[in-house]
Amino acid sequence: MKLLLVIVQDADAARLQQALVESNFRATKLATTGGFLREGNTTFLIGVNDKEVETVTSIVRTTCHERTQPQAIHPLANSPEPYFSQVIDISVGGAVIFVVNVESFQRV
Amino acid sequence: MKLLLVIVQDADAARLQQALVESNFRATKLATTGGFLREGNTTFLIGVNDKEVETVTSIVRTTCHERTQPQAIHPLANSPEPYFSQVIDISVGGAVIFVVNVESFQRV
Amino acid sequence: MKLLLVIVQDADAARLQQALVESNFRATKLATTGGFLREGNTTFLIGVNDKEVETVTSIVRTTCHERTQPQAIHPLANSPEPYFSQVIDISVGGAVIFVVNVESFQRV
Ligand SMILES: Nc1ncnc2c1ncn2[C@@H]1O[C@@H]2COP(=O)(O)O[C@H]3[C@@H](O)[C@H](n4cnc5c(N)ncnc54)O[C@@H]3COP(=O)(O)O[C@H]2[C@H]1O
Ligand SMILES: Nc1ncnc2c1ncn2[C@@H]1O[C@@H]2COP(=O)(O)O[C@H]3[C@@H](O)[C@H](n4cnc5c(N)ncnc54)O[C@@H]3COP(=O)(O)O[C@H]2[C@H]1O
Ligand SMILES: Nc1ncnc2c1ncn2[C@@H]1O[C@@H]2COP(=O)(O)O[C@H]3[C@@H](O)[C@H](n4cnc5c(N)ncnc54)O[C@@H]3COP(=O)(O)O[C@H]2[C@H]1O
Repeated sequence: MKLLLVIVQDADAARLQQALVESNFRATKLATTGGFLREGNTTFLIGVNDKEVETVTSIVRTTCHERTQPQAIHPLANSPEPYFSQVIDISVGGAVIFVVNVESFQRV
Repeated sequence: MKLLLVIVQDADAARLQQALVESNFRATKLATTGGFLREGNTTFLIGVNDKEVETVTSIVRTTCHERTQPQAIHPLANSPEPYFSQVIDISVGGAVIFVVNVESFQRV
Repeated sequence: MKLLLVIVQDADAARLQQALVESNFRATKLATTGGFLREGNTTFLIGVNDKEVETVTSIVRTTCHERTQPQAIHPLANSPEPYFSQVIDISVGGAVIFVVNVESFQRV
């Protein structure tokens, strides 16, 4: 058995949780904080059989992969510039996956 | 040394914490959420010597094992049925235990 | 790769987080509770290359080591004793470090 510790952005957490339930993978969710940005993020503990590690990793990649998203940037209200909103691509998502060996697992 | 990750229902957490202190086992508690029921539960991190894993597992089994509990079910207030409360058995408790190897442990 | 689980007092958490960022170590922070004192404490998850374990451990020792701190103890307001404040040494800080092996690590 392996235990995956998967750290994702809060914005992707609900989608990942839903995808794990639909694929019948059990998981436990922790509210955590990023060391660098000091923003809230989410850590999942996911215990799986050895041969299911690849399947869970690809579910994480599908729901949480790093991607660019168009975001409208509005000039400040009192700016002298003519009022053009700009659209730029910002990078969101991304996940970090640690796989740790589990020596024994039981339910009581 | 081994690190046990023990996931229990919130209702059993205080009793398990008390039992660990009385048996002189050190532990750290995390507030977590179940992936399926999306309800709050509790995860304990418990670092123990290799030969104490069985003792801690049996403390968890004694305080958090799955059991049935009688629960009164009251008919809805406006139900036409004559007013009988029923008592049915519901299943509560249960714990999940992961044991992970610790390569080194130190206190600074 | 190794995953360090580092449990520190809340009072030392911000200083440790800052020191890790300055040394370019990535980390994730969890709000946790001590099993014995039932007070809030902080657990860091820190994934590092095998040869960086010693460096991170010494950063933890420098920022969170157990130390004594002078603390003024004031006699109770209505005490008959002449009004002398005393200064005694109390012990603060201290950290617990678990090192666990990581079988695989990826970012998606
Ligand atoms: N080795 C490790 N051990 C434990 N936890 C780990 C980890 N690597 C990543 N994480 C966790 O995953 C979150 C996302 O990391 P990611 O590398 O995708 O995205 C990172 C990375 O792109 C950037 N970043 C982090 N540290 C940096 C640094 N020292 N210099 C430049 N950029 C940094 O900022 C993003 C957010 O970082 P933040 O710390 O807030 O949040 C991190 C942290 O909570
Ligand atoms: N796909 C599914 N289909 C049908 N029934 C399902 C199901 N997923 C979960 N359940 C049932 O719901 C209970 C609560 O699951 P939950 O995910 O909220 O809360 C879970 C979760 O937080 C954690 N857990 C269990 N197995 C895990 C694993 N392999 N990895 C990580 N966390 C796990 O322990 C808690 C209690 O688990 P437990 O197995 O005793 O009890 C489970 C199980 O009886
Ligand atoms: N049964 C007992 N009898 C007498 N004194 C006791 C005791 N249990 C704990 N203590 C003392 O109380 C301090 C706080 O323990 P607490 O469990 O609240 O907070 C702990 C706990 O959250 C965590 N921790 C320590 N050892 C652990 C272990 N083996 N497994 C999991 N968490 C551990 O690190 C925190 C600080 O631990 P630290 O050893 O530096 O400091 C401990 C220790 O000096």
